[in-house]
Amino acid sequence: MRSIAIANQKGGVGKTTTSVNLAVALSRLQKKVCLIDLDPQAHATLHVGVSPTSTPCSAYDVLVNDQPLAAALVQAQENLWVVPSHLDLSVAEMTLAGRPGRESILREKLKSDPVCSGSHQLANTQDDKEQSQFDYIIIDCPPSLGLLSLNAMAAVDEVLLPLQPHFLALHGLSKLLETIELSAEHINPRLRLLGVALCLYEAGTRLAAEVGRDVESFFAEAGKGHPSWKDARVFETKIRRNIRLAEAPSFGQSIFEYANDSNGASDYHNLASEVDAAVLPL
Amino acid sequence: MRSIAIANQKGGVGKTTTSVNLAVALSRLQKKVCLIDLDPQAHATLHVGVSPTSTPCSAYDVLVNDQPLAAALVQAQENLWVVPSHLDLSVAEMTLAGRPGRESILREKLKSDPVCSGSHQLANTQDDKEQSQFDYIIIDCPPSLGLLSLNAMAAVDEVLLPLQPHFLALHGLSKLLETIELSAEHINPRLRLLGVALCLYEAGTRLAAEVGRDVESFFAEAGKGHPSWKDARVFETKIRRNIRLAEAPSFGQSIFEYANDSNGASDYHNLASEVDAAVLPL
Ligand SMILES: Nc1ncnc2c1ncn2[C@@H]1O[C@H](COP(=O)(O)OP(=O)(O)OP(=O)(O)O)[C@@H](O)[C@H]1O
Ligand SMILES: Nc1ncnc2c1ncn2[C@@H]1O[C@H](COP(=O)(O)OP(=O)(O)OP(=O)(O)O)[C@@H](O)[C@H]1O
Ligand SMILES: [Mg+2]
Ligand SMILES: [Mg+2]
Repeated sequence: MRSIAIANQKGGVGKTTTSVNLAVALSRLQKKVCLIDLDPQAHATLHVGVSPTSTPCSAYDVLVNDQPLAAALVQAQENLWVVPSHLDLSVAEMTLAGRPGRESILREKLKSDPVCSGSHQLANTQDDKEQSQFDYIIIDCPPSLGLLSLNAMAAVDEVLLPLQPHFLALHGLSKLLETIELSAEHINPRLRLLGVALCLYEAGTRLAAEVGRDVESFFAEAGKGHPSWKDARVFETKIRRNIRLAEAPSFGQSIFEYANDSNGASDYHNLASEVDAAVLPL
Repeated sequence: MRSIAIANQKGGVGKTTTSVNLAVALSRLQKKVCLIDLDPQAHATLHVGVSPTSTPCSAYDVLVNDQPLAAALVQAQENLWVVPSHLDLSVAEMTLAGRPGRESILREKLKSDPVCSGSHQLANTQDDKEQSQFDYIIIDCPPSLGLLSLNAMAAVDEVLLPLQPHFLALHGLSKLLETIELSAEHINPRLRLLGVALCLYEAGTRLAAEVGRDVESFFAEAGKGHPSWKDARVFETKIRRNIRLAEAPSFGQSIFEYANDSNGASDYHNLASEVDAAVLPL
């Protein structure tokens, strides 16, 4: 099983759009995917058509009220399950302040969950009693590096960093790499940056070309960097700006259900293939 | 003196771009402006050409280390002063957890500061000993509704809400209005939503037109809403998407220094005129 946190403290760079469309694209490659929404805005939850206020149990209950992960799982479509978010997550940081091991709550929940740890059958429909667990766990993070994002970093093996090729978005890269380093050293030695996905890419603008080049040369020369991110790559696939990607969430659909013939659908399909083929050196 | 928090928990909707370019536009209308950067990313600080790591005192010291506001003030250009941010602000929430009155620290600092409260001379240059104080305080907020944004809400009289006309950005509006209501009822009875500025506006897209109409009809019928936001307006000026606005921060310049003849410059000039002319009913 692979587990990937979609993280970047810069706001509005495409974290939710990437979490949802990557999760759905992988599920269409017949992978069983669990999407965990750790953002109190609950946008990934809405984007896959689940109402954050209608589910009895959410990511908040898993983190704060000691509920098992299985209690919060909702099937959104074939091969895709979601752990929905809840607005109360915005106070989780305060509620958990002072609780020892608060950064690793989600990791413990994943370890102790029969489905995530592989000892349980996951059925798509009543008749289909396949022997399987999740192939992928994808976690959508909020735009900060607080307790919720740290829980994601402690729980996964890989981080995927969506980056808008703008100056302000590039500026935060070093802070994020530092957080990955610190997480790898103190809370999760397995943690590695898988790669950077350029999102909201406006081909033809000088800014996108310049920032794209800056990021690529940074990682090409990163051989001397910290082990948690020196093997990271910039994905070949660039997610182009495409208004269909911004329209799809209002219908509670991924780009594949909403506009399967758009640039957005082909870009996220290609990114999913790249992610699925990517193997980090051990 | 007018004080305005630029707030929205949704990430990447144009808070920093609006804070900086509005502050500079007002300073060009010969208003004396103090821009306070409460976002740990320090993007507003960078955008006006101040290095967040080079100043001896920052917003973090004002909030956590009991420094007076005047100790952190840096003049960025004529008529514009900045209280720079610092990365440590990201832990301010944890550091201040449990401290009584932690939401009102910034308000107390503004009240006890001679310049902000009007009992002190503010000199643009050594020779120019004008009797004046700030005409405007503008506060850039991070993409969350935590302690930093609450400090801003407690300290100002008005909130300006930058909104990208996308579904995910519109979804968070009710949460932000609730936060303004609660702040007005519990920590700052003077607080009012001044208005919504549509940012990153892509004229010609159906999505922008639809979301723009939704927001306008929401506030047109808001007469029955809470007193803290029922008189809010949607500004006539729409800030159009314009790559120059995304290029300017990499030069540490506002849009007026970087590309004064661009759409971005005229949009922010027009927004500043509208803001300056706007008077909330008492
Ligand atoms: N490639 C794209 N083309 C056009 N619009 C996009 C694209 N990717 C994302 N968007 C839109 O841009 C906005 C920001 O994207 P998104 O919400 O996914 O970013 P985020 O990083 O998750 O934001 P936050 O920091 O608030 O969590 C959304 O309205 C989304 O619909
Ligand atoms: N009207 C515009 N046209 C083009 N680009 C813009 C415009 N407004 C902002 N941008 C760019 O879009 C990105 C997001 O804007 P900005 O950083 O101001 O949003 P924010 O709400 O402050 O983000 P955060 O939530 O991270 O604080 C930035 O890279 C900025 O340069
Ligand atoms: Mg998001
Ligand atoms: Mg900002």
